[in-house]
Amino acid sequence: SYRTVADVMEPIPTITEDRTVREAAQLLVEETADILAIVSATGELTGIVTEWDITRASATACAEDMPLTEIMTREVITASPTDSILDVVRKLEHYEISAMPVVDDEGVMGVISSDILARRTLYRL
Amino acid sequence: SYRTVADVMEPIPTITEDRTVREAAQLLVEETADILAIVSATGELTGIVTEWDITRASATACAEDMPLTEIMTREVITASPTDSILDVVRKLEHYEISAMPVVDDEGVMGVISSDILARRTLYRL
Ligand SMILES: C[S@@+](CC[C@H](N)C(=O)[O-])C[C@H]1O[C@@H](n2cnc3c(N)ncnc32)[C@H](O)[C@@H]1O
Ligand SMILES: C[S@@+](CC[C@H](N)C(=O)[O-])C[C@H]1O[C@@H](n2cnc3c(N)ncnc32)[C@H](O)[C@@H]1O
Repeated sequence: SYRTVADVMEPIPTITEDRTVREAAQLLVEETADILAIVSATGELTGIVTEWDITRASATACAEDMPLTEIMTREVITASPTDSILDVVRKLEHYEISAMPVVDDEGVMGVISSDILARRTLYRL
Repeated sequence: SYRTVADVMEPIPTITEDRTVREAAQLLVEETADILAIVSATGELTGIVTEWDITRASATACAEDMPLTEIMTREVITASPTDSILDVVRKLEHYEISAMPVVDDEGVMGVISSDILARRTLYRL
């Protein structure tokens, strides 16, 4: 049975912050992902970007060549591999988000999201 | 306890297909929604558009003034208010989607999504 994030997390695509909004959009589509981890040259998490951020950029301007730094979120809400499923549900609801990068001392380990939880834990109902 | 879609579904924002990608993006942001129901003048469901579709448009072109008809999905996977939570989970997983409009004889009743399910059914764990 699934009890911690480590049991159900999935890979997360990464990108560096010197890329453009268009490149982030391309990666999200190619990887069928809802969130990207933005990482430094040493692989450290520096932010995230989601389809929401790209949608918001599209609502105001032609955002293709805009630097990713203009839409990324730097204050990232993350999960630990040892967090329980219930911890995750509470955190997602509290911050009104759908996904979180999973991080530990070694860096970015993956992603946990409401999609993953619905697919991998609701079968118990 | 929650057993059917009717117990947990939430309102879904609607838009007509004569609008632009930018207007759809604005509505998604204003309503903090992940999906819009596209409806005819008589309120009948004619399609959907999600942040995914807007992201994909941004990956290739400046999509602001593009008509919504160019990115909308017409073959909509829907849920019924009487569907069980398990039916919904299976359908979302099978089609690899995150949300579905809820429809019955009267038309579009709301939305059900993995976010809603995580928030409203996983507390039982
Ligand atoms: C408030 S949420 C609206 C709900 C939407 N389904 C989502 O999670 O993207 C949208 C904003 O939250 C941010 N966001 C999403 N996941 C995040 C996370 N794990 N940490 C920090 N911000 C996050 C996004 O960058 C976006 O600007
Ligand atoms: C295959 S999904 C990728 C996963 C993504 N999280 C999502 O559901 O949007 C993306 C595509 O599925 C479509 N889609 C999403 N929900 C749908 C639904 N209820 N019925 C039909 N197509 C849907 C979107 O329009 C988009 O083109």
